[in-house]
Amino acid sequence: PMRRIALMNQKGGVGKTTTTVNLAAAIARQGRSTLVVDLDPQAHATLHLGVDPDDAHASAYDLLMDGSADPTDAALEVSEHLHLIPSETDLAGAESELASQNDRHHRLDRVLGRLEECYEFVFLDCPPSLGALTMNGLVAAREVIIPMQAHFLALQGLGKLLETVQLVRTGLNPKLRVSGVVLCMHDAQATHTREVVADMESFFESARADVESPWRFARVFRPPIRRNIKLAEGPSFGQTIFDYAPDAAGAKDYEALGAGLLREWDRL
Amino acid sequence: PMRRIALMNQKGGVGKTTTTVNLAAAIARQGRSTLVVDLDPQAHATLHLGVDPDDAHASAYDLLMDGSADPTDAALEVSEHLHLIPSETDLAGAESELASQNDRHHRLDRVLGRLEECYEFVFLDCPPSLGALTMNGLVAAREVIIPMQAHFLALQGLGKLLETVQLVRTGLNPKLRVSGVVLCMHDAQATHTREVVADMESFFESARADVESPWRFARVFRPPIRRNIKLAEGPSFGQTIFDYAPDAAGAKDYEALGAGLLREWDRL
Ligand SMILES: Nc1ncnc2c1ncn2[C@@H]1O[C@H](COP(=O)(O)OP(=O)(O)OP(=O)(O)O)[C@@H](O)[C@H]1O
Ligand SMILES: Nc1ncnc2c1ncn2[C@@H]1O[C@H](COP(=O)(O)OP(=O)(O)OP(=O)(O)O)[C@@H](O)[C@H]1O
Ligand SMILES: [Mg+2]
Ligand SMILES: [Mg+2]
Repeated sequence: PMRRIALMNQKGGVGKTTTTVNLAAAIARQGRSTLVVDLDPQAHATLHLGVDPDDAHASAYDLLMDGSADPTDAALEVSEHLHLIPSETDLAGAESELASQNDRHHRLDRVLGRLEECYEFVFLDCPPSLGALTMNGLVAAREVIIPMQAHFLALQGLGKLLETVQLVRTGLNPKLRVSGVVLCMHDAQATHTREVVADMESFFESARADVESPWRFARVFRPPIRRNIKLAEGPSFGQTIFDYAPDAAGAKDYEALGAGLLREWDRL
Repeated sequence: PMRRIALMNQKGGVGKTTTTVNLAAAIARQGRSTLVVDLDPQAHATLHLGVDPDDAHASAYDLLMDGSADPTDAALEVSEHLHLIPSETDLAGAESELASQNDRHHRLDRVLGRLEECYEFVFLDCPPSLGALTMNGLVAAREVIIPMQAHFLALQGLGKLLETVQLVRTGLNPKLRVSGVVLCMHDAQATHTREVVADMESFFESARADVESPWRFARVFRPPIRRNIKLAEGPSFGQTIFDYAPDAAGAKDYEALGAGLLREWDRL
């Protein structure tokens, strides 16, 4: 069945979009059919993949607001095995427009249900908040990957985030689990990096025995994604790291991360 | 009169909180009475200043939801000339709770009106969105400072941001203007930095003659704030850069930025 992965973290600028785009691209380069859904009104995943949100004829917004819209019509081919359902500016209005509707958190789940035969992997890029758009991502997803930095303050935010996953799992989406953490903008030399990573790993370790825990099998994925200026430059040219700077450290790291995740997903 | 400055950018992780905290601290160290208001449910400015949001007895949330609450009661002394109105987790609920109220964007403006005699400078740390909390910040502020990186994609977001300032100025707060941009996590060696900064400066230059433009007198502030690991570590210990690493490049940059802004503010 189609794997549905939400890249989620309510903290801003932690690498959600950079990871959605480059991890999806890494998986697609292995010949696996992949869809990216841009759930952020800022439309950075859309721009990162070389699409102008103002040009797109149908978007994630249209699909969320109009249950009868055709998702295959909204999906754009970005490269051979990589498709995109783009965001647009109107998506900012969706948070309040959805607020009054009963089924407001289930819209995307229904959309993805209609795409089950089309893709092996769907990656959902969430905005930096816990509002209706991220909730749609969490109800539509089956697993959550959390991009974050190895800073102590980031661990604080992790607690709140996991609480939200727990709430969604209990109330709305019993299949939801946390697969793990991608360490972004990683600086192995910084004073507290090793300590913070060790904290994260022992936190997940202590959940192994808890049959009820949504992060029972979560872990810190390897390799960490090192800070690499090329990763920050690619988006401005609408290119993934594999097109912009295929020899850069950022390309190696996302390729290795993708390969490791694929091995695991194919085993399960 | 009390200067009210919103640190605003809907893009996540661009340095809003780091700039709010360290710029306010730099101004306070010059002996000028300064208040920070943490408008972000993530409460990172609060944590950065060494305050546990769960301990605070009154918060920005209480003041926004209860017009009769006493703002001087919510303000905590962080250091000699620096006070904080902290955030708390409940602030996340404020976006939807405020949604149905008529005066929902004016709450903070009223709160600050009651503090006119108490502080020379108020810095408002906004969340990474254009929702009710940021709107309260923009209606309460008289000037906007935009923290951002010198990347081409960041220029895209700038357009949307300025459009929002224009809307607020026309509809809700005619006194609002953009003072300028703080370049955060600056890497002078990156390929496109100089070009992007030049783009920004010529954009503001072209607004000089436009009497109606909210960014008519906006500029790129100097110095840029260089990327400095110490700035990322301080928050985890609840310390500004001036306590955590007073000799670090980050301390020098924020001190120089603060001194330059003070000179300008005192002239006007
Ligand atoms: N490994 C890295 N090395 C260098 N820069 C990076 C790296 N990962 C991300 N960046 C840059 O950091 C910034 C934030 O990354 P990104 O936009 O992916 O975060 P985000 O979590 O999606 O942000 P938002 O919360 O706004 O959606 C971007 O400018 C991006 O190009
Ligand atoms: N000059 C700098 N050098 C190194 N790290 C920095 C610098 N400025 C900010 N950071 C780090 O970058 C991350 C994002 O900064 P910050 O939290 O200030 O951004 P923000 O815009 O407030 O984010 P949000 O959108 O989530 O509110 C933080 O981990 C911070 O410590
Ligand atoms: Mg993003
Ligand atoms: Mg912040």
